[in-house]
Amino acid sequence: VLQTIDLCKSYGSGETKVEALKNVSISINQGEFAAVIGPSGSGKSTLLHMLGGVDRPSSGKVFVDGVDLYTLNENDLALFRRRKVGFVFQFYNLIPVLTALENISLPLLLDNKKIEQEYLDELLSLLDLHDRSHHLPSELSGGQQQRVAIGRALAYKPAIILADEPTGNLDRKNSSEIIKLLRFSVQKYQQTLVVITHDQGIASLADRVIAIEDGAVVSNEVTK
Amino acid sequence: VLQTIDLCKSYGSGETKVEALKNVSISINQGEFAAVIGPSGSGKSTLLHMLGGVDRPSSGKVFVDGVDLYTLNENDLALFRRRKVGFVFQFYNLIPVLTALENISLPLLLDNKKIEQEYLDELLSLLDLHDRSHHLPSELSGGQQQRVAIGRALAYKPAIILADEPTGNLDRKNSSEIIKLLRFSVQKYQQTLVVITHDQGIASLADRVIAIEDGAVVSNEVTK
Ligand SMILES: Nc1ncnc2c1ncn2[C@@H]1O[C@H](COP(=O)(O)OP(=O)(O)OP(=O)(O)O)[C@@H](O)[C@H]1O
Ligand SMILES: Nc1ncnc2c1ncn2[C@@H]1O[C@H](COP(=O)(O)OP(=O)(O)OP(=O)(O)O)[C@@H](O)[C@H]1O
Ligand SMILES: [Mg+2]
Ligand SMILES: [Mg+2]
Repeated sequence: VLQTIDLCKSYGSGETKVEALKNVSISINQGEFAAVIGPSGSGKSTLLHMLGGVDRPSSGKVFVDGVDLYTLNENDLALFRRRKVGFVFQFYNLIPVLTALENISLPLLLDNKKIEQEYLDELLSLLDLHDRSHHLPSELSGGQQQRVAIGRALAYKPAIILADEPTGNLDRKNSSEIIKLLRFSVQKYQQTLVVITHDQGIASLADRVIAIEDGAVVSNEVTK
Repeated sequence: VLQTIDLCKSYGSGETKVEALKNVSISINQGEFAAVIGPSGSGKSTLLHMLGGVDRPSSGKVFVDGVDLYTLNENDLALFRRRKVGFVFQFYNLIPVLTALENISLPLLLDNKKIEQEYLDELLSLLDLHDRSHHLPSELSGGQQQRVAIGRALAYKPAIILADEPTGNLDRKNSSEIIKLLRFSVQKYQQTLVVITHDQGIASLADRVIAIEDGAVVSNEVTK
């Protein structure tokens, strides 16, 4: 369902030119939970942005369900991002003037979709955010903001969930609750999940582990 | 050197009123490495903001080297923050239009202080940022931005270092390098270090571990 062929991405030019991804060719199957691991600065977030249609590659191809993503026009790419992909960014990117509940509902609001109140209530309690749903991001702790970002990625029940360090700011108990929620959602709604993590415990739960160093894939193992 | 007496902090009013800290009385000695642990939303960042003069308490006292911090006027409080405290915020708060090197030098630039080139070079290599020193925050990975934030906190060789999850976005290798650097700096320059962390490994290195739940201190143990 997700495939890259000789994917390259470089940033800047001259003195600050950086080759973030070098000929990355991977494929992730429908319904799989894939973990992406690697040192800081190795290209993990860059890869996730390419898979999610957030940033254009320098060269190479990205296929999602057989569609060559970067041949789509801006409009279709935006629709793909909104309807097919739930993204948890490494730094959340919550909208500061919207409450926790509004941030979570945003993908649905943008598409004039009806909000399934029951599902949203379920998400709020699984994320332990019921008593913070009317708070703005600036009125939430770091971990609470991270959980709002996860809620927003799940709200639309997207086919693909891309999560960049979804438990980086969470304690052990919250971390395992979040991973349980992601795996539960993936099984219940037949989704495909890609998670960047530094946490060995989380990587060990994945069906596939992709290791990246200095922009290149150094291993891609199916674990189960 | 750091002491709080019946420290309380509440946010908001009416429906969203939250008591983030409830009568917190702790003391941390000169040269100590104290770890603060607790679940997400328990009040850790709030406590660190009170210790660092970043946000005023609702009631109670904070003493730093015998000075009653919140009796100082705004000017003196700002000087205290700039000269005495190195702060690593949970979300970095780097200045987007300044390069990595400029962000690190900022506390010195603000005070018209001469920059010790040798010390800065040492910091850049210990933080593995030499080849990223001219990048803007938006041209850095998550972990690289975190390391810039740590460099900025150390640049002034402040008496007190307050770090909020300084390794949350770092892999195992980078995390242990950072903690090694912080402990090395604390010993070399006789500093006092307070670190919020979810990482048991880091907490086990501390001289003192303070556990917080729901705004209250539940334990405060000297481990060495
Ligand atoms: N400006 C604010 N308005 C209302 N509530 C707030 C505000 N800032 C923080 N809070 C609340 O105060 C409590 C403590 O927040 P704090 O940021 O200190 O938690 P924390 O222990 O650092 O959590 P984390 O590990 O998730 O970063 C949280 O429940 C949070 O929702
Ligand atoms: N806009 C940019 N301009 C220049 N270089 C960039 C830019 N964005 C990222 N980089 C560089 O590309 C490399 C890969 O960055 P990326 O964010 O993908 O790393 P990462 O594996 O997610 O790291 P981390 O674990 O620290 O988040 C890094 O070395 C970074 O400095
Ligand atoms: Mg990253
Ligand atoms: Mg916090």
